[in-house]
Amino acid sequence: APRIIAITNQKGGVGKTTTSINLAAALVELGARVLLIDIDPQGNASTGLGIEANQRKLSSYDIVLEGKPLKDVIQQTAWEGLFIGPANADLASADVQLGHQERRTRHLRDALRNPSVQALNLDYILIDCPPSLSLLTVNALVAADSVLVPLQSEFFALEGLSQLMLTIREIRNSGNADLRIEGIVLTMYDARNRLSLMVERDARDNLGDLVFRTVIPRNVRLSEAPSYAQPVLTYDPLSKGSEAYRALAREVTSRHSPL
Amino acid sequence: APRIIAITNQKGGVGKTTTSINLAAALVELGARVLLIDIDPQGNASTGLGIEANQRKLSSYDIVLEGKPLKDVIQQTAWEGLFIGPANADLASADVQLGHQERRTRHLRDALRNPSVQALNLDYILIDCPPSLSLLTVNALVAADSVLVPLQSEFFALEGLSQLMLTIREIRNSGNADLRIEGIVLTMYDARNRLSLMVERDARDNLGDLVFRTVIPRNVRLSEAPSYAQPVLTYDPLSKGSEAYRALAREVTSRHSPL
Ligand SMILES: Nc1ncnc2c1ncn2[C@@H]1O[C@H](COP(=O)(O)OP(=O)(O)OP(=O)(O)O)[C@@H](O)[C@H]1O
Ligand SMILES: Nc1ncnc2c1ncn2[C@@H]1O[C@H](COP(=O)(O)OP(=O)(O)OP(=O)(O)O)[C@@H](O)[C@H]1O
Ligand SMILES: [Mg+2]
Ligand SMILES: [Mg+2]
Repeated sequence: APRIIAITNQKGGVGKTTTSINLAAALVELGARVLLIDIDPQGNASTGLGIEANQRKLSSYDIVLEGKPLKDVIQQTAWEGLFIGPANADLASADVQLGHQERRTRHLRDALRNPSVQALNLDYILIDCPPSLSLLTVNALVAADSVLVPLQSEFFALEGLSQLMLTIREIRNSGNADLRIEGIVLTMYDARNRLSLMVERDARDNLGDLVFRTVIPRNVRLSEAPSYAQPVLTYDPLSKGSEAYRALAREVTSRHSPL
Repeated sequence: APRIIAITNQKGGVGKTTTSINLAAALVELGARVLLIDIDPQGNASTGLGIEANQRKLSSYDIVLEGKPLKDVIQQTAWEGLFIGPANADLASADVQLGHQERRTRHLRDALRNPSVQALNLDYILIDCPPSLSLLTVNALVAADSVLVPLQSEFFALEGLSQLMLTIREIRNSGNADLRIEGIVLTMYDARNRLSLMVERDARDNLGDLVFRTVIPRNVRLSEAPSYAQPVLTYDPLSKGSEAYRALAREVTSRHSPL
C-alpha cells in the first residue's frame, strides 16, 4: 500500500506547496509512482503542476465530499509517474459542509485507503494542506501515515509549531493512532541571516532527529518555477532548490523500504 | 467614529501581520489612536506587540463569541495610543461555533460598532485576519469600512487575488454594502527579482489606483522585529522597513480626513 504523507503547517507561506510539488517530483525521479492530493482551495499545487483552472471539473472536493472514487478524479501530469488530485474553489465550502456529516474527519481516509486504490500501484501519496487546522487539514491528518512539516526559518513560524504538535497528538489520541512525524524540514534558509541560524538551533535542540538533515535554502528558482507550471527539478535541474529537494527525497526514502 | 480596516488575504505568509503591526505603529506616530484586533488563532500580531501568551485570558474570541464589551478585552500596549484585542487558541474553534449561531457573520460588526466604542476615542481599528476565507475573516469583512490587501511579490500570490476580489464583492452584496477597497500594497518587494517586477506590472495594469504607490521592500529588520516583541518602527527606526510603513501610513491617512 502507498505511504500517505500529509504536508502541513497552519502558518501561512512556509513552503507547504513548494515542498509538495518538488518532493513529489524528486521521488518520481528516484523511480517512485506518486500521487499529489491538493486539498487547499487556493489550488496552488494544481497550478504549479500545470493543471489549468478549466481542467479541474472533478477535484479533491469530489473525493472528500461526494465519495467519488479516486481513480475517477486524479489526473496524469506532464511527468510520467506523477499524478494529481487537483483542487478548485469548491473546497472553500468543504469545512462548513463536512461539519454536518457523520465520520466528518474520516472522509479522505476512507477514500485513500479504499481497496481499489491498490490498482493504481502508487508508492507515495502526498497531501498539500491549506494554512489552517480546519476540518480539511484534520481529514489529511486522519488519512495519513505521517506528517511532514515545512518550517520557515522565521520567528513567527516557530510560534506555530507547538500548536501543530498539540493537534497531531490530539489526532493520534482520537482519529489516527498510527500517525507518525515524518520530519520537520527547514525552508527558505539563508545562512547569512541570524534568524535562520536561530530557528535551526532552536528546532534541532528541541526536536532532535525529527528535523531532517536536509535544509531547503532560499532560492529564487523555486519561486519562479510555478509561473512556468513545472517543478523546479525540470525548470532548473541544477539549481540549489533542485539539489535540496533531491536530497530531501533521498532522506525520506531512506527512512522507509527501498523503492 | 473610528475607520475600521480589515487586513486580509487568504494566501498565507504575504505580510498581513507585519503590515497590521507596523501600519498601526506608523499611524500612532502620526498622532492617531489605533486599536489592532487580532483574529488569527496563531496570535502572531499579539506576540509581535509583546502580549505574552499568559496575558491573553480575554481575547477576540470573547468579543466575537461571548459578546464581551470591547473595553473589557482590549489592552494598552507598551506604546501610547496603540491598543490591542489579543488572539489566543480559543479562536481555532470559532468557525465551527459561529456556524450554528444567528447573525453568525455580524458578531464582530456588532461589537466594533457598539455605541460604547465611541468613548475609546479611536481613529483607526485594524483587524489582522487568518490566512483563509473562513467565518472569522467574513466577520472582519462585514465589520470593516474597507479592506487593505497585502500582495506578496510572488507568482502564487497573484493567483489568490481574483478569489479574494470575488469574496469582497459577495460581502458587498450580502452583508456590508459600504465595504470599500482601501488598497493593495506590494510586500517583500525586491527590485532585483524579475518576479517582483512582473507582479507589480500585473497588479498596476489590472488594478490601477487601487495599488498603493508605496511598496514594502524585503527587509530583514521586518522579520527580526517580532522576536524583540516590537514594531520595526521602534526596533530599527531608520530601516527601509520603517520608512516604507511610514510612507504607507501617510498614503492611507491622505485618503481620509486629517487626524
Ligand atoms: N526555498 C524557497 N526559496 C524561495 N522562495 C520560496 C521557497 N519556498 C517557497 N518559496 C516561495 O514562497 C512563497 C510561499 O511558499 P508556498 O506557497 O509554497 O507556501 P505555502 O506554505 O504552501 O503557503 P500557503 O500557506 O498559502 O499554502 C511562494 O511564492 C513560493 O514560491
Ligand atoms: N517586507 C518584508 N521583508 C522581510 N520579511 C518579511 C516582510 N514582511 C513579512 N516578512 C516576514 O515574512 C513572514 C510572513 O509574514 P507575516 O507573518 O506577516 O505574513 P502573514 O500574511 O501574516 O502570514 P499568515 O498567513 O500566516 O497570517 C514573517 O516571518 C515575517 O517576519
Ligand atoms: Mg500552499
Ligand atoms: Mg498573520
